[in-house]
Parts: sequence; structure tokens; C-alpha cells
Amino acid sequence: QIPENTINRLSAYYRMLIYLAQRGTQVISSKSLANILGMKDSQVRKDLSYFGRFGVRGEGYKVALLSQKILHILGLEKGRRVCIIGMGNLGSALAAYKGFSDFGFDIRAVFDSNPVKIGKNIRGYHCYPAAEIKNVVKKERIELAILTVPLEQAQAVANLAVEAGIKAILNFAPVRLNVPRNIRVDNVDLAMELKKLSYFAGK
Amino acid sequence: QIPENTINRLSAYYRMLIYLAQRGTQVISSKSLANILGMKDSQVRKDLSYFGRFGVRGEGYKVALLSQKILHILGLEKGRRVCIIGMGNLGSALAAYKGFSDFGFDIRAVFDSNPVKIGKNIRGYHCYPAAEIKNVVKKERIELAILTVPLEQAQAVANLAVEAGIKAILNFAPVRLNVPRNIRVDNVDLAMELKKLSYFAGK
Ligand SMILES: NC(=O)c1ccc[n+]([C@@H]2O[C@H](COP(=O)([O-])OP(=O)(O)OC[C@H]3O[C@@H](n4cnc5c(N)ncnc54)[C@H](O)[C@@H]3O)[C@@H](O)[C@H]2O)c1
Ligand SMILES: NC(=O)c1ccc[n+]([C@@H]2O[C@H](COP(=O)([O-])OP(=O)(O)OC[C@H]3O[C@@H](n4cnc5c(N)ncnc54)[C@H](O)[C@@H]3O)[C@@H](O)[C@H]2O)c1
Repeated sequence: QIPENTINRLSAYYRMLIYLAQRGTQVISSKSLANILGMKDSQVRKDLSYFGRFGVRGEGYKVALLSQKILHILGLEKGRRVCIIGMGNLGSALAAYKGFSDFGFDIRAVFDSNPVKIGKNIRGYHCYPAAEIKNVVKKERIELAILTVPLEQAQAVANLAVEAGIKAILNFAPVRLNVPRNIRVDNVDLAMELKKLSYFAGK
Repeated sequence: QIPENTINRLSAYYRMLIYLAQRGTQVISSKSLANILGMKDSQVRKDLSYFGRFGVRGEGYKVALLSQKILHILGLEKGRRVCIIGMGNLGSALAAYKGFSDFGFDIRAVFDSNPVKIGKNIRGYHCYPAAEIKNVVKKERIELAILTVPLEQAQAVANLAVEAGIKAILNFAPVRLNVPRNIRVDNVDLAMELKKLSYFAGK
């Protein structure tokens, strides 16, 4: 079982490797990569060791090769098809973000239950009715769902997404979702982030 | 040193206690609180034990009292004055969110560098120029800053906020900020959250 923080750091390594490749860096040592990211050299080597042997001792890692390997480990080599359910403030901000496609995330559909929004073009996406989640998710072979619906609606919407064949959910509603064991749910609770910040402010 | 996950769970306990109080619950045992949140009873008791003795064995916790204590621990008893710097997609979605004020967060000012936005009313807030960060943060005695500016601007903006007297920063730009040791920075990297979800999808 790979620690979750290792996966978070892999994502940071990937972002940095892409940044370095864009500036012409071909090879980098674990020590230099660690320095740029403010981490320990041993942490970088330990994280990568979960997934095999990548560099040549004394020569470092080939930037293009390592970034490709990490992309593969994260399951992003062929990209991931994503939908957003709930096109309110947060959902539409996420839909508008160009940064997700840099990592292979392809927003294939957005949904809402508000008749005023359904059928409209929101941030460049055609807004489907929530009732169509099952059909559209199957047709577009969507794997990941981002939930940005109100708290009271989140469980019902998660049920629709799971029934439609969604494999994993990124949930922004501040509620614990009950889903079958084979479905992964990650939660982002922005109010909790602020509360934590408040606790540590001035400590 | 209190573990960060304990602080995250405190915030979840607080949210649940408020929910219970609104529905008339006066007293709750650690076991029931743990059950509702899908946690272990021993975890709830361990988390709370860092901060003192709260319940009477066998009788449970007084909901109003415990929620007040947690509010105090999180430094929210008198509320927290917040500003948002960068009123683009994400910044304006956060500004529009009514949920933050439920926990005592009071958005006192928003800033942007785009002349088209400066001086306008965005989501109910008067948008100040970034050049005014120092004056407004001091005048309004703002303690926390939410950074929703582009990657390339984040460090410069963090410097302005720190100089102005901000104690803690919630940073959404995917870059590590260098700030003095006494300033707390928490990062929310939404692309990393999606990458992690992709890794675990279908595992
Ligand atoms: N905006 C933020 O900064 C923020 C911060 C913290 C948490 N959240 C959480 O994120 C979620 C979204 O917040 P928001 O500010 O965007 O809310 P919002 O009210 O602006 O948007 C919610 C959207 O969901 C749609 N909706 C409602 N029921 C639906 C259903 N059954 N199927 C499909 N769509 C449905 C609504 O029509 C609306 O467009 C909420 O759970 C909120 O608590 C938001
Ligand atoms: N929108 C999302 O869903 C999302 C997702 C992941 C990460 N992010 C990150 O959050 C940040 C904001 O994203 P966004 O989508 O809202 O971008 P955006 O371009 O919509 O908004 C950025 C805002 O910052 C303002 N700005 C630029 N320089 C500034 C300065 N020096 N001082 C004050 N304001 C300044 C711009 O005028 C603009 O209004 C970015 O760093 C982005 O990488 C956003």
C-alpha cells in the first residue's frame, strides 16, 4: 500500500519535471529535484523506489523519461475523462480552469439541475440536465466526477454518478458520501482548510 | 505539537456539533459523534484529550459547550478577518460562498491588479487595487489572506501580504511560497487532488 503523501509528492515531482523540461533541462539528480521543491533528497528517492528503479546512480534521472513514468503511475498516460456536476460558483470556476488539461484531464460534460442553466453554454461547455448523468457518462465514457452541488444534494448526485459507472469522485460538498467500497471518494473541504489556517495563524 | 489531522477532525466535529445543535441535540457521547462521522470512538476521545477534559464519563459531551470550546481552540471565537487577493474565477467563487461566515470568517476586502476590476463591486465586495494591500490590510486589521492569483504573481503578492501584517495565507497557486518562519502558509492544489484521484481510481 503506497502512502497517500507519496502520491501527492509524485504529482509535485511531475509538475516540476514538466516545468524543467520546458526550460530545456534533460537530466536532474534527486538532490537537485529535492532542493527545488524544498524536500529531502532521501524522501524523493524513497517515493520513487515504490515504483521501480528510475535513475542511474551518479547520473540522475532523465527528465522526459521520469515524467512519462510518473504520468503512467498516476493513470494519466491516456488522459482521464471528467465531468462536473453542479455548475454554480465553484463548478464553473473549475470548468474555466485551463490548468487541468495540462495534466491530461479532459472535461467531457457538465451537469446542473437548474432549468435556467440546462441547455446553456457555461464556460464553453454544454450544460446537461442532472437527469441525463447516466446516459452522458456512459456515452462519453467518463471516469471521474467532480461534485460541486449543495450539501443536501451531494449523496443523491453521488448515487447517480456511481450508477452511471463513475470510478472516482472529487467531492467539494462538506458531507461524507456513502459509496460502494470500489469507488474512490476524495473530499476537498475549503472551510476546513480555513479553520486549520486559523488554528495555526500566530502559533 | 498537535497533529494536523487532529485539527482537521476538530473542524469536522465542530461542523457536526453545530448541525446537531440546530436540530435540538443537547448532549452527545463520543461514541455517537464518532458513529455519525464514520470514525472510531477512541479517535474522537484522543483528539479532544489534547485540549483538556470536556465530557463527564458516562454522560457524554454538552453540545453547546463543546462546540464553543472547539471554536475557541480554532481561534475563531472572535471571528477572523480575511481578504481575497485575485478576483478571477476561483477568487470570486470563494467570495460568493456564504458558508465561510458560518464559522466566523469575515471577508473584509478583495483585491485585484486588473484595472477593469478595480473599483468595481465583485460578488458584493468593493475591489481594491493590489497596490492598496498594505493600507487596507492595516486599516481593516485583516489577519488571513486567500491567494487566488496566477502562479507567476503569487510570490510577489505573498510578500505584499506579509509586509502588510497578514499572519497566515491560504494559497491556491501551484507554487511553494517563501515566507518568514512565523507566517503560516497552507496550500490547496486542486490539480494535485485530481491527480491523486486518478491514481486511486480503479485501484
Ligand atoms: N464556492 C465556494 O468557494 C465553496 C467553498 C466551500 C465549499 N463549497 C461547497 O461546494 C459546493 C458548491 O458550492 P457553490 O458555491 O458552487 O454553490 P452554488 O449554489 O453556487 O452551486 C451549486 C450548483 O449545483 C446545482 N445543483 C443543485 N442540485 C443539483 C443536482 N441535484 N444535480 C446537479 N446540480 C445541482 C445548482 O443548480 C447550482 O448551480 C457546495 O456544497 C458548497 O458547500 C463551495
Ligand atoms: N479556477 C480553478 O478552478 C483553479 C484550479 C486549480 C488551481 N487554480 C489556481 O488558482 C489561481 C487562480 O486561478 P483562477 O482560475 O481564478 O485564475 P484567473 O486568471 O481567473 O484569476 C486570477 C486573478 O488574479 C488577478 N491578478 C493577477 N495578478 C495579480 C496581482 N499581482 N495582484 C492581485 N491580483 C492579481 C487577475 O487580474 C485575475 O483576476 C491560479 O494560481 C490557479 O493556478 C485555480
